[in-house]
Amino acid sequence: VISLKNIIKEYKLGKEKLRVLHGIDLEVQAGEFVALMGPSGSGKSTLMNIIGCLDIPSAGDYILQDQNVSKLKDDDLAKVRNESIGFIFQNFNLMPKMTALENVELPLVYASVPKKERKRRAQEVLESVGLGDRMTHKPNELSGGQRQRVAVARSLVNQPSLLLADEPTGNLDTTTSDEIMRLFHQLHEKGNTIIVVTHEEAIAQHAKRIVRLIDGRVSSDVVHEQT
Amino acid sequence: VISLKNIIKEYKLGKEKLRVLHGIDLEVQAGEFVALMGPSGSGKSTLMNIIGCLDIPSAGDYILQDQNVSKLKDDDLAKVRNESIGFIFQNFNLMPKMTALENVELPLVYASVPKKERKRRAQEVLESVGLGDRMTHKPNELSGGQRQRVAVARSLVNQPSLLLADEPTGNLDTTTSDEIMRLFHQLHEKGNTIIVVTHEEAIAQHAKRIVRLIDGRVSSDVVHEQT
Ligand SMILES: Nc1ncnc2c1ncn2[C@@H]1O[C@H](COP(=O)(O)OP(=O)(O)OP(=O)(O)O)[C@@H](O)[C@H]1O
Ligand SMILES: Nc1ncnc2c1ncn2[C@@H]1O[C@H](COP(=O)(O)OP(=O)(O)OP(=O)(O)O)[C@@H](O)[C@H]1O
Ligand SMILES: [Mg+2]
Ligand SMILES: [Mg+2]
Repeated sequence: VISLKNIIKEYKLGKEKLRVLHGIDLEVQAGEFVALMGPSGSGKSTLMNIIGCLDIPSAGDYILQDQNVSKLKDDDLAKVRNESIGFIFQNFNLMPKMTALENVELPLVYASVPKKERKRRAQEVLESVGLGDRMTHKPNELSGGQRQRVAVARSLVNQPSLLLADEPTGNLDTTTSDEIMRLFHQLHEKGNTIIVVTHEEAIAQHAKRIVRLIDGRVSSDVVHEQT
Repeated sequence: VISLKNIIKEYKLGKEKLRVLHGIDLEVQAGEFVALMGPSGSGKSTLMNIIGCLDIPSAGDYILQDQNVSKLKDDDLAKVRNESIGFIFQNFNLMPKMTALENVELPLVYASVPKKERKRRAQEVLESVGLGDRMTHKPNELSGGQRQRVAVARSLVNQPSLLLADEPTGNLDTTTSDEIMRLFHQLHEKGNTIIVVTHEEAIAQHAKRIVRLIDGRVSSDVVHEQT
């Protein structure tokens, strides 16, 4: 479902160019559960943003669900994103003036889901991440881990066929992390594809395959036996 | 150095009041290294903000370095904060328009350190967290873990007598986390006091004492043997 070929990403800094992805080749089949790991600054979030159609590579090809994404116009790109991709950002990116409930309803608004049903579905997924009693709080009235869980809930509410999770448990205790991973497994068991960036080996073990980046290159790509 | 007595914190939400700290009693001696743990939403950041003079309790007394902080005026409170407290926020709170270097220089600006020396000291601590080649980047030109390390560097540059670190390694791989903890130990060995909030038992083990919160109350407070 994902085919990245020789993906290069550079940033301009003044007169200089900083290359952060050095020709990434990566294929992910529909239904896979992949963990993406690597040191801080190695390019994981940059790669996730390209996969999630939030950023464009400087060079290389990205084929998503048989469409060459680099050839799509902005409107079509946004359509692909909203319909089939769920994204959990490393810094959450919640709407500060909306409540937790309104934040989680947002993908359903884009999908034109009727008001009553989207409220019910948003409430349901917020309860599944333990925030049933925090739905009316705005982000600045929530703890760090609660904001993270709102971001998780928002990504799951549309049951996306491709879930991209950038450090989804960094601010969570073990019990709460396990609950999040259980929701990921539920989504995966329905045939959906998951890519999770994590620094924690314990979280990576939930995936069937671990891709490691070092300095913007794939250093290893291993399918492992799950216990 | 820290004496909290019956600390209560409540928030107004519409007509209702939400109590998040239910009478915390806590004493920390000068030179201690304490880990603060507990489930997401249990009140750790709220307590840290009160300890760091960034927030005022709804009730109770807070004596810091023999001063009753609740009796201080804003100016004196700010003075205490800037002179003796280093704070690492859970969401970093970096100045978005400043470079990494300028962000780290900020506490030295408040301390009236001359320009040349503060640049030298800021560079030194940025190199110690592995960001020697990222000093001119602004926060939006840095990875999540790099921003976290700028926040760490900023908290250490003034060698504070009290370091308050709220989840300082949540976005970091193990190697980088270890480097951060080594810097904390260096500060601690000079006789300074450290309180670190963490979800990771491995990080908590660096401290000599672990205080656990559940639902805004201290559930346990244990000094442990270090290996
Ligand atoms: N401004 C606010 N208004 C209302 N409730 C708030 C506000 N700020 C925080 N809270 C609530 O206070 C409780 C404690 O928040 P706090 O940030 O201290 O938790 P925490 O232990 O740091 O959690 P985490 O591990 O997720 O960071 C949470 O349940 C949160 O919803
Ligand atoms: N806008 C930008 N301009 C210049 N450099 C950038 C920009 N955004 C990111 N970078 C650099 O790109 C590199 C990769 O960043 P990225 O966010 O992908 O890392 P990461 O692997 O997600 O790290 P972390 O684990 O710390 O989140 C970093 O070294 C960062 O400094
Ligand atoms: Mg990242
Ligand atoms: Mg917190």
